[in-house]
Amino acid sequence: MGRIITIAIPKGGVGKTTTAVNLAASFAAFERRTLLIDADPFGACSMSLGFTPEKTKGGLYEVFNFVYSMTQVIHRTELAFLDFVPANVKAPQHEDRLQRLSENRTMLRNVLRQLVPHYDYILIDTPPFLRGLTTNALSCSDSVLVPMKSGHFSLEGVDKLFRHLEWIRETANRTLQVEGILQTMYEPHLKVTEISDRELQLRYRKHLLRTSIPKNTHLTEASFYGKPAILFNATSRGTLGYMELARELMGRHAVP
Amino acid sequence: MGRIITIAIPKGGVGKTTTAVNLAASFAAFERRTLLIDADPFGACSMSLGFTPEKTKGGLYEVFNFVYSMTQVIHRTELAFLDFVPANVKAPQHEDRLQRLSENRTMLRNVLRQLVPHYDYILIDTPPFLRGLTTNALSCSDSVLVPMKSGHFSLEGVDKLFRHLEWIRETANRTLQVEGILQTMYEPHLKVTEISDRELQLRYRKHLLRTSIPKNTHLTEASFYGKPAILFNATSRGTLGYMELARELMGRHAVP
Ligand SMILES: Nc1ncnc2c1ncn2[C@@H]1O[C@H](COP(=O)(O)OP(=O)(O)OP(=O)(O)O)[C@@H](O)[C@H]1O
Ligand SMILES: Nc1ncnc2c1ncn2[C@@H]1O[C@H](COP(=O)(O)OP(=O)(O)OP(=O)(O)O)[C@@H](O)[C@H]1O
Ligand SMILES: [Mg+2]
Ligand SMILES: [Mg+2]
Repeated sequence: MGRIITIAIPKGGVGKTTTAVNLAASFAAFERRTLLIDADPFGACSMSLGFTPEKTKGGLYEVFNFVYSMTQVIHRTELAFLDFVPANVKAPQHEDRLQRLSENRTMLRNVLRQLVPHYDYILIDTPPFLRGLTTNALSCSDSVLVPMKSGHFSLEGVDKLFRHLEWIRETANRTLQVEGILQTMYEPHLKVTEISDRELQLRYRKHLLRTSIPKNTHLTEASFYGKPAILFNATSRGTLGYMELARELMGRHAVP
Repeated sequence: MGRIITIAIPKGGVGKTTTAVNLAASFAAFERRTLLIDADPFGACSMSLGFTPEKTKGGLYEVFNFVYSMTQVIHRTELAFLDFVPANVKAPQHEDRLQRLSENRTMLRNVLRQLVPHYDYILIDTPPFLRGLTTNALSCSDSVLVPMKSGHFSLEGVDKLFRHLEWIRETANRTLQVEGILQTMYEPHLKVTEISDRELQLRYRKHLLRTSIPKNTHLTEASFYGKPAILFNATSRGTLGYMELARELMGRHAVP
């Protein structure tokens, strides 16, 4: 059914990459054909899946430069149902170049078109700012998934994102939906969690996902070993959290 | 003595802003005349110090647009020895404009020149990417302070930053020093902490600061109340960590 979901929020370090990687792995574990695309020049998705430079035949960088087609940079992963397109930005000059090329807001839409029939889910990880690659991804997605961790800055990031979504809908993607707001690195019983929960209930209740991902060091540990959590520790609370998230989202996408 | 310190690493959410704000507050508590500059369009420093739009007379945005001088956008804070220049980027179009203006790498150097005699420390908070404002800040700083939290991505961020510093030294700022690498949100006894510690000792031993900031929820709580940690909870482990950091740095800057 080719549902394209962008993972985005213009705040750093709230679990965008961890969510993109582990949600993709969870969909794949449920035998949904899944493609993960790293649209963040930082390349953290590659690190999370063990894609060192030697294992990388090319990525989004080459595609945006018309050197390779998208099909040529699709990599198989250790999970049968998960494919991966790296960012493959190997130098600061390449990052500048990719940012400039992504000013063309239809770049990603054009190259994804042919892929959509081949996958049930296409997930796109993005950098912690809205312009360029993130706007590109949002412009061609069916929905956006918004991770956030408890705290004042995260809430401000959610606000900023939602204002940006209004502009995206007006100018590029009228039907862009919100998959939901996902609370990550969740630590119950803290005052900051209580304050954040209250704010989310007040202002974003209808978008708040039932699933929240607990703070769980195994999720960080897995990335040191270049494996998604499900292959590193199948029963950690972090792994189970993302499986739960996949179930919640698939439940809403079920064909009637 | 006007030491300009940029707080930077191209990885999100590792405590750049929390460090900029609370180190600045700690220097001020030690009666060093301190200026904090928010060079991140996100505006998290403003949030951390309680500077709502009504309390903001202008900021870096106006200065880069030649609407105000730096002196006109210096704000007093609740701490006698701490002044503050907000980013004051109020709209996405303003963010694009500020990024374009900051392609001129000497912008910040030019406007800081007159301020240097008036302060002992000038701290600059930056966004989680290297180009634009961060390069501007690094090009005119005496040193860079590099926060990181345990994890594979943070270590990669340190590597990326150090490569960028080489380029900065060659092209814009020959004498740029490394103030040090600061471990933040530190949680002893975790496997990921052990792996990160080992990697830092192996590759960055001479840059690793003695002080590390413990994971401490009061630091996040303080930002909800628009106060630096020292005014919110003077004895929390987070507050004491940043006072300790200020002592360690001042000890090295002591006039012989
Ligand atoms: N549920 C969790 N529990 C514990 N640690 C987590 C959890 N989720 C993510 N982390 C860790 O927090 C750090 C930041 O996460 P991540 O890099 O996924 O955030 P991000 O939003 O993609 O950051 P950036 O904005 O820099 O791209 C990583 O080291 C990651 O391993
Ligand atoms: N020592 C700590 N203990 C607990 N929480 C912390 C600590 N330091 C920072 N935090 C919290 O972690 C979150 C991220 O910190 P912060 O915003 O300072 O990072 P950053 O590097 O400036 O992020 P960005 O890259 O988005 O600018 C904030 O909510 C902050 O309150
Ligand atoms: Mg990321
Ligand atoms: Mg910040």
